[in-house]
Amino acid sequence: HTPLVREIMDYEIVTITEDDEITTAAKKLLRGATNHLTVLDREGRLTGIVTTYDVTKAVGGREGIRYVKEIMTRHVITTYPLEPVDVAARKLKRHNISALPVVDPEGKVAGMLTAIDLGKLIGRRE
Amino acid sequence: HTPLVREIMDYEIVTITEDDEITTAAKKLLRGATNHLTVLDREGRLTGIVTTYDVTKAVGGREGIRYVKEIMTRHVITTYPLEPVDVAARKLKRHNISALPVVDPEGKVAGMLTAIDLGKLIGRRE
Ligand SMILES: C[S@@+](CC[C@H](N)C(=O)[O-])C[C@H]1O[C@@H](n2cnc3c(N)ncnc32)[C@H](O)[C@@H]1O
Ligand SMILES: C[S@@+](CC[C@H](N)C(=O)[O-])C[C@H]1O[C@@H](n2cnc3c(N)ncnc32)[C@H](O)[C@@H]1O
Repeated sequence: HTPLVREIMDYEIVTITEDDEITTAAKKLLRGATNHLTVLDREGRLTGIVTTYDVTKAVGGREGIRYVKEIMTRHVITTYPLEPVDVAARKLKRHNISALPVVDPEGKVAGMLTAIDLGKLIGRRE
Repeated sequence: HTPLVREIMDYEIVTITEDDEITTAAKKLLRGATNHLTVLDREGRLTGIVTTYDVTKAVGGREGIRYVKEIMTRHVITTYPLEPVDVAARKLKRHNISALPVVDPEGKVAGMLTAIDLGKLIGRRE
C-alpha cells in the first residue's frame, strides 16, 4: 500500500499575513526552527507561502523591501491528506521546493509536508 | 540493494568563505536557487555551512551582523558517497536539517544530498 501524505505530514504550521513586516516573518521562522510560513487571509484561507529563501531576497535583492506581500509566492503548490506520498514527492522535485502546505477538503491548511518528512519512508536500518 | 548517497546526490555545490559578507551569501543563494552554501577555507576544506535560515538571522536577529562567519554553522553534519541513503535520511530528520554536504575519502566536498533528492527514491507511479 502506498503511504499517504497524512501518514508522514507535520501537523504544526506557523502562519503569517501578507501585511506583516518581513522582520516579523524572520522572527517566526527562527523561533519555529522552520524554513516555511503559510500566508493566510483574515478568513484563514491560504493566500501564499513565504520561506527563508524569500527573506533572503530582502538581504540580497532590492533595497527597501518591508512587507511579506513584497516577497511571498502567491501561486502555492499544495497537497492534500489522502494524496499518495510519491505523487507529492514528485511535486517537490519538479518545482525545486522543499515543502507543500496540506489543504483539507474544506480548503483549510491542515499541516505541511516537508522534504525532510520523506526520510520517514526510506527503509529502517539499525 | 539499498541505494547509496552517490546515486541520488547533487554534484553541483555553491561555495563561499567565512570572510565574505552576508549580502554576498544572499546573492549566491538566490542566483543558485538553493538554500545551502558550503563554507570552504583557502585550501578547499569544509569549515562550515550557511543556509537561507542563517541569512534570516541577519533580518530577525541581532543588529549589525555583517560576515558569513557570524551566522554560519561550524559543526557540519555530513555524509559520504557510499553511505546508504536511509542512514543519511535519518541524519536529516534527527538534526532537523535539509541538506548534507557529501565529503569524499580525500576530505573534499563532492556534492550535496538534499532532502528534496529523497523524493527520487519514493516509488514510480505514472
Ligand atoms: C524555488 S525554491 C528554491 C530554493 C530551494 N530549493 C527551496 O526548496 O526553497 C524557493 C522559492 O520557492 C517558493 N516555494 C516554496 N514552497 C512553495 C510551494 N509549496 N508552492 C509554491 N512556491 C513555493 C518560495 O516562496 C521561494 O520563493
Ligand atoms: C536546524 S535547521 C532548522 C530549519 C530548517 N528545518 C532547515 O532544514 O533548515 C537550521 C540550521 O541548521 C544548520 N544546518 C543546515 N544544514 C546543516 C548541516 N548539514 N550540518 C550542520 N548544520 C546544518 C544551518 O546552518 C541552520 O543554522
